[in-house]
Amino acid sequence: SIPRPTVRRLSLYLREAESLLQAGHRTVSSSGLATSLAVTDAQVRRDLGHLGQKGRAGIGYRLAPLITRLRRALAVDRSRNVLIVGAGRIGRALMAYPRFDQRGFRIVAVVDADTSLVGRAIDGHVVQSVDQIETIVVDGDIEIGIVAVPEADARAVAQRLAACGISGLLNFAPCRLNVDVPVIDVDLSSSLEELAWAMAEPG
Amino acid sequence: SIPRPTVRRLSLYLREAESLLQAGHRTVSSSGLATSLAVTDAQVRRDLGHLGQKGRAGIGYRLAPLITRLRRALAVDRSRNVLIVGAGRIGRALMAYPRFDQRGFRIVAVVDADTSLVGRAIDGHVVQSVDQIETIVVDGDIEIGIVAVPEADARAVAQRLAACGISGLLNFAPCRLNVDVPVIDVDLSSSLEELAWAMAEPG
Ligand SMILES: NC(=O)c1ccc[n+]([C@@H]2O[C@H](COP(=O)([O-])OP(=O)(O)OC[C@H]3O[C@@H](n4cnc5c(N)ncnc54)[C@H](O)[C@@H]3O)[C@@H](O)[C@H]2O)c1
Ligand SMILES: NC(=O)c1ccc[n+]([C@@H]2O[C@H](COP(=O)([O-])OP(=O)(O)OC[C@H]3O[C@@H](n4cnc5c(N)ncnc54)[C@H](O)[C@@H]3O)[C@@H](O)[C@H]2O)c1
Repeated sequence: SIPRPTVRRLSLYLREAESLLQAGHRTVSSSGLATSLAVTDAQVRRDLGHLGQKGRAGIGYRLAPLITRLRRALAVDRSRNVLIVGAGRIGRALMAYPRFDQRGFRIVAVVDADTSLVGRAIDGHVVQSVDQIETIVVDGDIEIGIVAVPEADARAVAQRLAACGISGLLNFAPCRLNVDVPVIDVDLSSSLEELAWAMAEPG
Repeated sequence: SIPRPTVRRLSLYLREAESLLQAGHRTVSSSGLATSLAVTDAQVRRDLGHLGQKGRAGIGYRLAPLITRLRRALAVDRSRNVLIVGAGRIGRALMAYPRFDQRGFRIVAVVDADTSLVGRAIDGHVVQSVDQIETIVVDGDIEIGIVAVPEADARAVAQRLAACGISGLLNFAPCRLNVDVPVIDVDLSSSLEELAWAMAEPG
């Protein structure tokens, strides 16, 4: 099993490899990956070595097979259906972002408890009622739920999603969801803290 | 200098310690911190040992001094002024979030290039013109800029912010900003990738 910090690096290598391929490159060196991602050359070689990828001297790694291998390691080599719960500010910022689809996370439904939002089309998605969660998750073959509701409602929403068989949750609410499925908490103030620390670092 | 994965853990310990203190606790054990954050007990003791914090057998760590020490290590022991560039979907989700202020990141100004937004009050912030960036950063003693504009505009915005002395950038646009100040890139699709990997893990 891959440790979490390694997963973060693999995700960065994948993004970089995909943008190089899109720009017309066919290979990349470990030092090329290292400099653009602020990791050491040796770290890149160790991470990719674990995946059975060996760079060839003078040529580096061929991008197309590297991308395929990274997508498999990160378990994103197939698309997954996603439901957003909460069509508020965060929900709308996510609904409008085309890159999720490109990376294999297809937003297929959006629900809200506010009846005045239900039935409205926002950025190409028609908001449905939160009462339909069970039917939507099962009929829509939805694997991931995004919790974008106020803190007071988040646990109840999460428990409902877990109860109808969702496989994982991305949580924006600033509280722990206490459910049996994997949860990734998004906390943008941690990103600001990481920035404050980077600003305080010498050099 | 603290390695970046350690910074992420320290930020989690700080959040946990603060919510325990708010709930009326006065101490926490290393295993208490470890279980709620999915790290090992030994990792907690090593991390906090680096900061000179020693838990006392049977009692653990006293929360108040632990919080003070963590805030100092993360360089968040004082408040910083923040400017949001882009009052669109992402910008509005950030403007409305009260926790940034609680964690020492005060959103003091919001600017946009869209003249129909300039002068409008949104969630307690009056949107100003992007033409005023230089004056706002200098007069407002702003240290951090949040880049919440479309990808095509992001680099120019970042260069302008760096040129007028901003100390760090939080970037939402899906591109590298290439500026001389520290940048943290927020990429929510990486969080989804981390979730997909956690869903694929056994156990
Ligand atoms: N982690 C971060 O850095 C960060 C940043 C901003 C906001 N947030 C959090 O994200 C969450 C969403 O924030 P927002 O600004 O989008 O809030 P918002 O108020 O703009 O939107 C919330 C939406 O959820 C809907 N809702 C409420 N209860 C519901 C329920 N039981 N089922 C379905 N829908 C329900 C509301 O009708 C509303 O449309 C909040 O918990 C907020 O604290 C986190
Ligand atoms: N990283 C992620 O996971 C993620 C998720 C969603 C969106 N995004 C990105 O975040 C950014 C913002 O997205 P959004 O949905 O809020 O976009 P949006 O279109 O809703 O808002 C963008 C705002 O920026 C303003 N703007 C444009 N050029 C400007 C300039 N030069 N100076 C000042 N303001 C300017 C626009 O007038 C608009 O109000 C985009 O780059 C988007 O790709 C990232």
